[in-house]
Amino acid sequence: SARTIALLNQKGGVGKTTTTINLGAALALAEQRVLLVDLDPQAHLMLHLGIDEAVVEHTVYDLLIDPEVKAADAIVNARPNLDVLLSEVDLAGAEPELAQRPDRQQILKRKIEPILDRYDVILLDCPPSLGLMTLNALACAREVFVPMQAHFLALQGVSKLLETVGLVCQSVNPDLRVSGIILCMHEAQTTLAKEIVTDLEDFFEQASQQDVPWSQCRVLQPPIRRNIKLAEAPSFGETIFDYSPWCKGAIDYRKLARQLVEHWHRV
Amino acid sequence: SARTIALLNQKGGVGKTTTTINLGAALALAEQRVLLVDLDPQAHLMLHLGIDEAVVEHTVYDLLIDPEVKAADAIVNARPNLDVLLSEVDLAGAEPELAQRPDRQQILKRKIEPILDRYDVILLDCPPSLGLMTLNALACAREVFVPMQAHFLALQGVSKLLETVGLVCQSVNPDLRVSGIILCMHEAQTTLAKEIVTDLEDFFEQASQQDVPWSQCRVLQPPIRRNIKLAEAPSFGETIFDYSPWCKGAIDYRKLARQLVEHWHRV
Ligand SMILES: Nc1ncnc2c1ncn2[C@@H]1O[C@H](COP(=O)(O)OP(=O)(O)OP(=O)(O)O)[C@@H](O)[C@H]1O
Ligand SMILES: Nc1ncnc2c1ncn2[C@@H]1O[C@H](COP(=O)(O)OP(=O)(O)OP(=O)(O)O)[C@@H](O)[C@H]1O
Ligand SMILES: [Mg+2]
Ligand SMILES: [Mg+2]
Repeated sequence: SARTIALLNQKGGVGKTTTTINLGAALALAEQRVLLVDLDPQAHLMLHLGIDEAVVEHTVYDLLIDPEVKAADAIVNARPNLDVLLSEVDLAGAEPELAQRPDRQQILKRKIEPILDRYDVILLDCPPSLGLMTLNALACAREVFVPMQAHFLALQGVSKLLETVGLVCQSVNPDLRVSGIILCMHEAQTTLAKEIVTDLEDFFEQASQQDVPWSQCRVLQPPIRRNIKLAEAPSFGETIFDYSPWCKGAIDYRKLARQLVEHWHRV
Repeated sequence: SARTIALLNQKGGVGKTTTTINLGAALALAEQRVLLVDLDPQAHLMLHLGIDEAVVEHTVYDLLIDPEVKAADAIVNARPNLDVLLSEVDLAGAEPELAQRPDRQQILKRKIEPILDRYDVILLDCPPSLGLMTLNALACAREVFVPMQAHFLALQGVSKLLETVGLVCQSVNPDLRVSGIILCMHEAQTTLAKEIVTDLEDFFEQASQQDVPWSQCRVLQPPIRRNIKLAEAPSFGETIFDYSPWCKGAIDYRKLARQLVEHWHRV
């Protein structure tokens, strides 16, 4: 059944959504059956894929709030091999509305469970926070990828993120692992990027000797280079493979997808 | 007394902090007496200016929570003409702790009032949210600058931001104005940037005929170009003027500061 991966970073604008869309699309092109789940009330997946609101009968909000709604009712097909569970502005109200429910961190897990066998990969696009939507993703996922920019202030947020994963691991999801850092908007030739990548690699080298959920975490290859095409594609409702299939952004996401599929076949 | 400006954008990673530091530093170098206020529990201003925690007796958290603490007790001098009110991780707890206080949106305004005459400019660095810290900034400020990147998804957030300013304007601060967009990490030669800037200018052209708090808003000049030096400087605890005073980032912030000072002298 599906490998379920949360794209997590409480910092905003680091590349979570761009990665969900384009890594997801690359995996779909590599014949993986892929589901993307939008857990952000900004609801960018719909815009980014050019999906007309009119075809969306149920969103992730309905799925979380309404016991009658099933995941199968909410799924929309976006591209060959690429399904999506969309969000809406009202999702911002989900956290207060669910505040009294004791099982509120596990609703997504429970609702996704019946459709796990339809997919090879499920990517959960998290909002820039460690709130209830992200906690639902962490209870539901088996793995966490952390998109981030190799900048100084970006490192500051990583320890807080890992601490949260650690807490979820201890309390509700003992199998949860942080398995990869995805470097986004990468400027490889800069001194800063090289130093930050070295810091990250040293950190995970040390962690490999400890009993922590990120002990097997590595910086995934290749980094995704800064490429204006990746920022342009959403304004046309297109993935990078629709918009500019041979630009640097497309090449990088395609390689990343291939590396992951090969890695998954080996393990 | 001081011109008080909130640097506002609920989207993360758009350049609020980088602008607070470097526009503030540029204004200080232009002989303005400047105060920077950190309203973000990420507490980046301290890191960015290389201030030792040991010299910080009181933070913005103490100022908001403890009736005994005055703004004058919390001020730290960072550079010539550049003072700062620092934050700390505990500020994340301020919103729940203040939830029961009826005046919770106006505490910063009340505490800043006695020191307004010490400064020409006060810049309020907001966190990436429209929560209580940002609302305190909006109650306290006279103007709002919106740092943003000229990207498609960035436009989506602007209307929500303006709606919030509108609400604060009607309820607690009728003099509040959104006076400027600061384009950050700008790649002027790209089609995307040109289109987004055109969209923004058209939008504010229309708004100039309406009775809204952003009717006088314009895209400030110059845009701040993408420049890795701006991302490197914080890792040394330096402003761009300490780190690399003649790089593109320094030139752009210096020009922006000069444009603002000239504009302020004309009006
Ligand atoms: N490799 C890249 N090159 C150029 N621009 C990029 C790249 N990756 C992302 N972007 C742009 O950077 C901005 C932020 O990216 P994105 O929306 O994916 O981040 P996010 O982490 O999902 O943000 P949020 O926290 O708000 O959900 C977007 O305008 C996007 O188009
Ligand atoms: N003009 C620029 N060129 C290159 N890098 C930049 C530029 N402006 C900002 N950065 C970098 O982009 C990242 C985000 O910037 P910054 O921290 O100022 O955003 P922010 O809006 O304050 O983020 P947050 O919402 O998390 O508070 C930082 O790593 C910063 O160093
Ligand atoms: Mg996103
Ligand atoms: Mg900031």
